[in-house]
Amino acid sequence: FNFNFFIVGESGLGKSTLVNTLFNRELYPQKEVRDPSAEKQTNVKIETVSADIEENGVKLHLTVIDAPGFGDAINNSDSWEPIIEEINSRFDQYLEAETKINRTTIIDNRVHSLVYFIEPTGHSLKPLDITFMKKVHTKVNLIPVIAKSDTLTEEEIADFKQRILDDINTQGINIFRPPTYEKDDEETILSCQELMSRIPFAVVGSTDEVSGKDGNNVRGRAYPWGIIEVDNEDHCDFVRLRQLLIRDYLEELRETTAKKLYENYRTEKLRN
Amino acid sequence: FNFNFFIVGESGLGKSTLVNTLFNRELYPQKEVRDPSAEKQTNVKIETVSADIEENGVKLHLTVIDAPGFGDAINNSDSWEPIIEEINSRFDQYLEAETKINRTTIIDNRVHSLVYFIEPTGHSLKPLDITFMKKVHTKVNLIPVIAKSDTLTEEEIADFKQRILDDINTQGINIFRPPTYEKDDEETILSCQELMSRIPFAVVGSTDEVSGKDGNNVRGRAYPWGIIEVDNEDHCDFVRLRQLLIRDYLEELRETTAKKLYENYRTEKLRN
Ligand SMILES: Nc1nc2c(ncn2[C@@H]2O[C@H](COP(=O)(O)OP(=O)(O)O)[C@@H](O)[C@H]2O)c(=O)[nH]1
Ligand SMILES: Nc1nc2c(ncn2[C@@H]2O[C@H](COP(=O)(O)OP(=O)(O)O)[C@@H](O)[C@H]2O)c(=O)[nH]1
Repeated sequence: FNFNFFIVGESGLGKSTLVNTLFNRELYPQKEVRDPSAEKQTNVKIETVSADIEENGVKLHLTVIDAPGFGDAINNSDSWEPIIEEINSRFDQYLEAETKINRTTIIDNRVHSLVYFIEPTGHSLKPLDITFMKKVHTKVNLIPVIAKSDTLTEEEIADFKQRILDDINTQGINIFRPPTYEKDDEETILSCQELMSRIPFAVVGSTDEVSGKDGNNVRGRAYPWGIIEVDNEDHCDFVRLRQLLIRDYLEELRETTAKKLYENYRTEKLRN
Repeated sequence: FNFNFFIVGESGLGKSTLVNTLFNRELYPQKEVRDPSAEKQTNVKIETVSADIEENGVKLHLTVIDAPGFGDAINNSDSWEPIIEEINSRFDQYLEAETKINRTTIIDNRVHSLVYFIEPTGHSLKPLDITFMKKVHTKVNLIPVIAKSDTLTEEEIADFKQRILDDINTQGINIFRPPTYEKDDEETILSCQELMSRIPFAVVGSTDEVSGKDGNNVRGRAYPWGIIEVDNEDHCDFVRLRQLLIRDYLEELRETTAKKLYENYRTEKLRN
């Protein structure tokens, strides 16, 4: 079945690298060196890349939607428009398919999740972050992450996460939180709370292999002063993001999109 | 005598920390946690902080000028205006003082250098970087630096520096380069070339003390995977920036401002 997610954030926040790390493959090829005399791109384009993958023995048709140019211009007013339009048009596609006589094989192209990359300034959310998230949080399962979190010390990450959550609460932004159910056992509930406590995830991405501290090859980034290991939970929350986005809550993300976000969109649309 | 320099760059690039690190004192106090419901600042303010310090046995009246809000709004068009105005008004102040009868004690408040902080995206210069630098490079000694360079591996820094220099050359941006003189001895020339070869400097700032690899206390940042030492030349170019800005070329910066940049401004102004 289809799983579609949007990644949004300004250029250079490690988005392509993170997607490649999540699926352990080069979905996004190494960027070619651009001609310095070429015009810097300043409008927002929508691009998609798809792949058939297998996760937990489940075959998925994965689509990653990207919006290069977002946040990169001198004037970013309305830079969210092409993104909102893409989310809406995928809802419209589904709406139209639902009205056909033969509905048995509707292809679900709706956006099941939007991962928003926050620049690791160490301060708090920027005006663009807040405006963007408020524009999309009623249409998608919003998962904000702290990009390139190896820029921040453990203490800075803890403070930054707190300030981001304060901003999110003050601004009334809805972010996706893994649901717990009454029938869940103790262990599942605890694991879900542990996951929730780390939101927004501080992520690091890398498809390069480096020698980890146990001497074996691990995915990470090698600096002169040390090696950060992407899959090491003491180094960053990459494993948590993978757990939320792909391993444990894929079904929840698709279901919330279908039953809540899409239905709200449909009601709103048919009313107007 | 006076030494005045401007630091410019978007919020969260470690500017206050770097200034504190350069002079080894809290010129910029620790930022207080702002109320999340407070409006995010979106206009550019000009702020100055001064201190009397001693460098190489020379007493300096140091002034650091800062432009908080630059690059932080959704729409940053014309965000450079307050900065250009500040540079111009300091030239005007000097111009006016020069025309007075008693000129023996003119106070030099002109901007002797502008350090521009480049976000460590790893890609190339952003439209705002290029536009800003082109607006100021004929008025100040421009020193671009790669902010928070501990975000990048050694290889990424080398590539990024190359792309930045390509952009700077393509766009015809003039950056300050330490001059060599015919009378210089071999060692000075080599040391100057070595300094030039590292431009733009990849800087890291910290006033925190951490245990360096020799066990002694050094200024740095402690991560779970290692400790970066600010004064270690294998870790970053902080020492080089300090050398360029304060230790070896302070006189050159003041002189170029007085004899070349100010004179150009004055000629331009008197002509119109
Ligand atoms: N410090 C750090 N750098 C990263 C990380 N992920 C990617 N990078 C580097 O950041 C640069 C930009 O990455 P890229 O994935 O192209 O960013 P994008 O423009 O958002 O797609 C490259 O030099 C990457 O190697 C990360 O988690 N931490
Ligand atoms: N990774 C890294 N973080 C830094 C560096 N310098 C400062 N920081 C951190 O970045 C955050 C913002 O620093 P600050 O000096 O306030 O930035 P400013 O907004 O540009 O003045 C703080 O959490 C600092 O501890 C650096 O060189 N590298």
